[in-house]
Amino acid sequence: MILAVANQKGGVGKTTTVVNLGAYWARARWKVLLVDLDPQGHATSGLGVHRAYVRTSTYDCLIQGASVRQAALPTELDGLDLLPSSLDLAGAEVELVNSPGREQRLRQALEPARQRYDWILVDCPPSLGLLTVNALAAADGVLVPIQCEFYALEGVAQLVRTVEAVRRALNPGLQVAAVILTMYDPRTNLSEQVAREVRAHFGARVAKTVVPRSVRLAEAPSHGKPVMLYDPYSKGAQAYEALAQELAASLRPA
Amino acid sequence: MILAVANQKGGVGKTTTVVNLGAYWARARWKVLLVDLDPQGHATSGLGVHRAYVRTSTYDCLIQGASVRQAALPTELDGLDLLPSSLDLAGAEVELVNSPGREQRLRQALEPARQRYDWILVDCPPSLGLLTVNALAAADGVLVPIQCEFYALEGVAQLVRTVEAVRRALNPGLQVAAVILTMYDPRTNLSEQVAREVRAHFGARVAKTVVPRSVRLAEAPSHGKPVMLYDPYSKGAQAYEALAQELAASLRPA
Ligand SMILES: Nc1ncnc2c1ncn2[C@@H]1O[C@H](COP(=O)(O)OP(=O)(O)OP(=O)(O)O)[C@@H](O)[C@H]1O
Ligand SMILES: Nc1ncnc2c1ncn2[C@@H]1O[C@H](COP(=O)(O)OP(=O)(O)OP(=O)(O)O)[C@@H](O)[C@H]1O
Ligand SMILES: [Mg+2]
Ligand SMILES: [Mg+2]
Repeated sequence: MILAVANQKGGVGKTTTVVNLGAYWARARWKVLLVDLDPQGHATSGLGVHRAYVRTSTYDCLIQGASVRQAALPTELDGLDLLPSSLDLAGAEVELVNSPGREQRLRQALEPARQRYDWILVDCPPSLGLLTVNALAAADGVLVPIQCEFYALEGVAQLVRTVEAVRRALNPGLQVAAVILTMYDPRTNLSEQVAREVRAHFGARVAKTVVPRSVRLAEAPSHGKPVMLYDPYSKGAQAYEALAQELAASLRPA
Repeated sequence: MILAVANQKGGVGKTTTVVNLGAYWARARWKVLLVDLDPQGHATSGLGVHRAYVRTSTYDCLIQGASVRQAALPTELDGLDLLPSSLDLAGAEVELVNSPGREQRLRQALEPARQRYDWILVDCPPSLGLLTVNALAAADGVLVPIQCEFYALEGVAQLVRTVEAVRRALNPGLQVAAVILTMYDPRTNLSEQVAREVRAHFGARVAKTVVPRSVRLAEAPSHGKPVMLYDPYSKGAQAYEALAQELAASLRPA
């Protein structure tokens, strides 16, 4: 199953969700591929891979037609592979603008990899440009992390409109698979207010597991590790472990 | 003076810096224009302006050659005007790609407004695309908010390279005017570690005023107000008041 993790609002926990969901699914013996589609390359660095050593990257798959098999790197975790980002990804959107089938490049690159992986998680950049559209065209579902802060709901209507446009024009099966509440801080009214509004909007599609604000989640990437390997007993780690179980049950019925 | 507030990393406090610096400068009797160049429109909504009521926007200035005088809106604060964002801004980058002088559109639009405002602050989207390049081509200096978290330093080298490329090709006077540490949390080692690294990198360009993590800053936009009007005695408000004084002294020598 291919899942795009998208929200054009910056800093809401897209990369943190991709890296940590991927890690817990790999530990549960699924085969997982993380695709770093963000020119910032934070999923790549958050797993301890230094961009300077990357040979073939997501850029090569999109623009040069390289295969996932050539580009995918193993990580510290058995069963978790990474399609790394590279600096030239920043130029991909402009390069794709005038090329034929520009929205379907990622879909074509990931097609052969579907058999080899149970989950393919795509980390999107904070925009609704051609890279995110490529992810939506390739995906079976979208995971939408929403930070429990005011601006959270502002942009979601735009994201949902984009998902619907991609469903109509490029990918008829595309759905919002789950909305994930992140950085929930029980000490503030703001978090609870936003959580209530998001549930009113999305109903059952909001994951029951809420990810709390937890500094261990912010520290783990500086050690190049998912939080599971950095501090598995932290609140943040336990939340992503529970989220991995919840989504595996709801998105892949037995 | 025109300042672009830019960092392609999402959620680092760009909009919060634009809205709150602008508010304190307006209270100190400067004439201030905020330019919302982000299709998300958070500077616009954070000031209580509903995008549905916006007639002329930043998009019209960029693409249709509308003047700032036509598009700028007054706000609750005397001396603080806003050039609002609109949804069509999301399409501006693709529309600009093949048009002549595509990087200089904002500079042309803001030129006549320079006489009427002491400070023009441009809120950039979380990317280094054509909208941000337009802001850098128009600006005298760049303010770079950096969140005190691991990924903070990752992208800054790319941002600095982009600033240098714009300085060489489009805007010889452009400099990094100040680096601002945001969301500093004294309870964690991570914040202090990142702050130390940022100061080692940027030396004296790092503002002495550090903005702490403060939930009142996150709550203020849900009331459509800068924190100065929402909770002026909060830590976040006091930090932006001190930052406004510090930058006014260092960037506009008497
Ligand atoms: N639940 C959490 N608690 C505390 N910090 C968190 C949490 N989730 C993420 N973070 C931290 O917040 C910052 C933003 O998270 P992250 O980078 O995952 O967001 P993103 O949506 O991928 O950002 P971008 O839009 O730039 O791609 C990072 O420094 C991350 O370590
Ligand atoms: N010092 C702070 N303390 C606590 N919360 C903050 C602080 N500064 C900003 N915030 C909150 O963090 C979130 C991100 O801030 P903001 O939207 O200003 O960042 P941004 O860089 O403009 O994001 P984007 O990349 O999406 O444009 C917002 O919900 C904001 O209210
Ligand atoms: Mg990210
Ligand atoms: Mg912003």
